[in-house]
Amino acid sequence: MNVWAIANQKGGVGKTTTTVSLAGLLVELGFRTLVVDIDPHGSMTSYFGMDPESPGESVYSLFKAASEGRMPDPGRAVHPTYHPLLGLMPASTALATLDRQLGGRDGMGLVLTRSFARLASRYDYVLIDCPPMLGVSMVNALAAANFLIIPVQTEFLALKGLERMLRTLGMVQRSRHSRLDHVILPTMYDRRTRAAQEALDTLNARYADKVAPTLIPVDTQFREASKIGRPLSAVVPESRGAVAYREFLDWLADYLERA
Amino acid sequence: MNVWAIANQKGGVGKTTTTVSLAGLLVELGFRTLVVDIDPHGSMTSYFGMDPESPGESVYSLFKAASEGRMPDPGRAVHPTYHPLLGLMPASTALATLDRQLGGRDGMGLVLTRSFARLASRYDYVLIDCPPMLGVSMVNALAAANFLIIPVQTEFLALKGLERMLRTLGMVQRSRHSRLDHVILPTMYDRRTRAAQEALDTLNARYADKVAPTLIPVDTQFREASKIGRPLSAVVPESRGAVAYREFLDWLADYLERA
Ligand SMILES: Nc1ncnc2c1ncn2[C@@H]1O[C@H](COP(=O)(O)OP(=O)(O)OP(=O)(O)O)[C@@H](O)[C@H]1O
Ligand SMILES: Nc1ncnc2c1ncn2[C@@H]1O[C@H](COP(=O)(O)OP(=O)(O)OP(=O)(O)O)[C@@H](O)[C@H]1O
Ligand SMILES: [Mg+2]
Ligand SMILES: [Mg+2]
Repeated sequence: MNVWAIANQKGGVGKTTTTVSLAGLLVELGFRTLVVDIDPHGSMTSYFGMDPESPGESVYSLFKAASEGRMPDPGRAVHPTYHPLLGLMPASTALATLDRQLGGRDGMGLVLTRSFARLASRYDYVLIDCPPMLGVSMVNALAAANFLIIPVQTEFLALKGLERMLRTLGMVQRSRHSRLDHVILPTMYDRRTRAAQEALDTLNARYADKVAPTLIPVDTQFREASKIGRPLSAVVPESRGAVAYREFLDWLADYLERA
Repeated sequence: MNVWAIANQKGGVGKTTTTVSLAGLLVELGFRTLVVDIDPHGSMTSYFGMDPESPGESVYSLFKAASEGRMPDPGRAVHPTYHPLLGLMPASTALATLDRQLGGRDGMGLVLTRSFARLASRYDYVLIDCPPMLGVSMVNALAAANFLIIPVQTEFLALKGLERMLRTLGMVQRSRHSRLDHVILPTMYDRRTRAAQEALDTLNARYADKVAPTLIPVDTQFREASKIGRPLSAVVPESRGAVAYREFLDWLADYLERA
């Protein structure tokens, strides 16, 4: 089972959009896919029409059960979506209290890893949409993942955030004694602005072999798709955004095959 | 002294851009202004050329000192910027550990309030740039502020986030037994997309008198300005973005005068 974390501590760079877009393409290809929302804000949960204020069984229930020494079937926290091959593990706003409740406790870094191990026979891909901050849930996601996708907006401030994300990644890898391969995905590329081109040049100069060859362009249709609650590829299959994510997924599948 | 918090738990809606833009305009008008970065990600700190990994005295030092029972002069955490009337209290990445360290303790909700009281004679305006999450630092900011600006991207997902932000505001007001007036500022308005217009109509229908009459349009020059580390009004004074923030500030000054 492939477990991909989509993370960047900078806000608004396209994490949720990337998770939803890739999941939409994977189910079109016939893969059983689970999307997991660990952001207390619950953007992806809202995207698919559920309410993070009252999701029922959610990612939070897994943490709460673990803190009480229980380990219920994680499948109970999976809800159906618009597509038969796509399951959603929703976020709950209660996730915002995790750090205060569990931050100091040992052994809470593997709750997601253990949950996904029990779901391994049911899914081909698990995609985790991370919040724009470092905390218990993000550390869990990086521990559970076998690959990391870092969306980065092609602009100056976002590059600063990337250095921090990569330092965090280094920290988690050292404590886990394992390597987590990653790729940097340039998003919201606006070819009309000089700043975007300069940011891209800086990305390629500094991180060369880690930057995906595919750019995700600015495409206003993403906003339309989020209103309908479907991935863009399911709404406008030939839109610039959908085509770009398809190209990225093709490249990524090939990259992981060769790795 | 006016203390404005710029907050929204949704990421990437223009909080930092709004804080920097308003501060740039206030110093042009001759007001002594302090910008405070409480986001562990430190976007505004980076924007003004400082490094949130090693800022020296910062917002974090105030919290750390308070947790040790000390209360040094908060002025030591203020650093100079490009403009003589503008001071910056930088973020530190260590802010990310605040919730784990202080979350459960009492009396840590008024650290910023007490610090700003000691700076009251030195500044006319204090603007607080908040992180995209609810935690100790955001609760502090809402307690210290006498007005709240909520930037909201004009798109579907962002509207979901707004309901959550207003619920949070209600919670903090009840625990403080005081009202914190607020305004909703529509940002990144892209007149080319239907989704933006629909989102705006929904905002005005649901929150009518709380929505600022000024829209902040999409303006790619914001990215150029962030690369230079100056507010847009200092770089391209007649740009659409700078003009819009000037109109918003005029309206806000009048609104607060009448309130
Ligand atoms: N390529 C794109 N072109 C245009 N708009 C985009 C693109 N990608 C994302 N968006 C829009 O930008 C906004 C932010 O995207 P998104 O919510 O996916 O970011 P995020 O990193 O998940 O944010 P958060 O930090 O809050 O979790 C959304 O309104 C989304 O529709
Ligand atoms: N009106 C606008 N037009 C175009 N781009 C904008 C506008 N406002 C902000 N931006 C850009 O959008 C990105 C996100 O803005 P900003 O960093 O201010 O959001 P934020 O809410 O502070 O994000 P975070 O949640 O990470 O703190 C930045 O690249 C910024 O330059
Ligand atoms: Mg998101
Ligand atoms: Mg910000």
